[in-house]
Amino acid sequence: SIPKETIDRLPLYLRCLEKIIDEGEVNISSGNFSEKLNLNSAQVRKDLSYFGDFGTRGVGYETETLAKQIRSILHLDKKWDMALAGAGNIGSALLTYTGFNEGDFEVQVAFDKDPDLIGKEINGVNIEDAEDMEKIIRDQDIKLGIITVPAKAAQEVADQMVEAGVEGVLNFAPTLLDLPKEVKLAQVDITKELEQLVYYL
Amino acid sequence: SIPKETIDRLPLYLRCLEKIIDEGEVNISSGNFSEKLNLNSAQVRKDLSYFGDFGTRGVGYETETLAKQIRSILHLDKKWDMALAGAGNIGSALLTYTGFNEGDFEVQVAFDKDPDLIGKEINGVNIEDAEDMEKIIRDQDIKLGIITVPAKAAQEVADQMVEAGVEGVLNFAPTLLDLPKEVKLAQVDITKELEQLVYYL
Ligand SMILES: NC(=O)c1ccc[n+]([C@@H]2O[C@H](COP(=O)([O-])OP(=O)(O)OC[C@H]3O[C@@H](n4cnc5c(N)ncnc54)[C@H](O)[C@@H]3O)[C@@H](O)[C@H]2O)c1
Ligand SMILES: NC(=O)c1ccc[n+]([C@@H]2O[C@H](COP(=O)([O-])OP(=O)(O)OC[C@H]3O[C@@H](n4cnc5c(N)ncnc54)[C@H](O)[C@@H]3O)[C@@H](O)[C@H]2O)c1
Repeated sequence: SIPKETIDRLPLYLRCLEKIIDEGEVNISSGNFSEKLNLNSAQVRKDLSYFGDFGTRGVGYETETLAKQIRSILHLDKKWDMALAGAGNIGSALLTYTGFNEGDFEVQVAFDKDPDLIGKEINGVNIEDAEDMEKIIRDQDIKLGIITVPAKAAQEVADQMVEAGVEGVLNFAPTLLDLPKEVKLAQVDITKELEQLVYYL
Repeated sequence: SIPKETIDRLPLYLRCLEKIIDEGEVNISSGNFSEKLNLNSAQVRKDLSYFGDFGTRGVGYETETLAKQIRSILHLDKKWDMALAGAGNIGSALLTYTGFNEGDFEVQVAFDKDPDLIGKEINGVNIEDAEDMEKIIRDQDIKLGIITVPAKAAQEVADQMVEAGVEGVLNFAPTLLDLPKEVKLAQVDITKELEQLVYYL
């Protein structure tokens, strides 16, 4: 079974490959590839060998094939619909984020409690009433939720998302969510990033 | 020397302690503390023992003292001024983020190229001309920079920040920055978080 560190590197490999493909490169040597990634080339070759891709001596890796392979491993060969709760400052910014497309992630619907926001549209995404969130998420079979509500509302919103069938949550609220273990959680914690950063200064 | 995993947990300990202090608790047992943190209590005691804090049998830890100690270890007993480059969607959201106060981080000034933004103020922070960024960062002796410009502008902005004396960079642009090794980098990569998340679904 593949080490977590390898899995964690794959999204970066994929992004780098997509750039290389954009530049018209059909092949890339592992030396060149690892240089672009700023990683040790033995590490890169080891990572890729877990997936049966050893490259070809003298030629390297076929960029399109490798990208396709990584997408498939990361379950990115399918489109992931997302629901966003809390269309405030950070929530509305996320609705304009172009980086989601890279991984075939797309916010399908947003929710808020504020009557001034409900019924509006941001970047083509409708803001629905938070009261209807569970029903809409279930009806649209959405598996990924983004939480950008104030900290004290986050746990309740998470519970509702899980109730509606969400299996993965990306949480921006600075609070530790309590979720069933089969629901995966990713936390974006900007203050923690800064605190860890300044420790080394 | 203290393991990185311990350092990485300290910001969470601090946040939890601040909540506990808010609730008026003067002491907390390691069992109670680890339960609130959702961590193994032996782990918590081991982490804190690196800093000479072994708690008191039967009493636990003094909340204020421990918080003060952790702040000091994390260099949060000082205020960290920050500069933000790129006052667009995500940049302007960050200017309203209340979570920065928790760690005594404060955005002092923002920069942009867009004449419609230059001269405006968001949440008390002035948006200055990106042309003046190096000078202003140097004059204000700012050591932390936040990068929220488009990917293709990120490297140049990072170079200018480093030139102006910045020692730590928090980068939101989806591109790998090339920085001198004495400059610390934290990357917020939302798409990578989502890609790592769905791997486990
Ligand atoms: N502003 C930032 O840059 C930033 C950065 C990182 C994390 N965060 C965190 O993200 C969260 C949102 O921050 P913000 O600055 O966008 O705040 P905000 O107040 O601008 O937005 C919060 C939104 O959530 C809505 N809301 C509240 N309860 C809700 C519920 N139960 N269901 C649906 N919507 C609900 C509010 O009406 C509001 O529109 C906070 O937890 C904050 O700490 C913000
Ligand atoms: N929107 C999001 O939620 C989000 C989330 C994660 C990461 N990001 C990343 O953050 C960056 C900004 O995204 P956005 O959606 O806010 O884009 P945006 O276009 O709304 O904002 C970018 C801002 O940067 C300014 N700018 C451009 N070059 C500059 C320079 N050299 N100096 C100073 N300012 C400059 C622009 O004038 C603009 O105001 C992008 O790299 C994006 O991929 C965005």
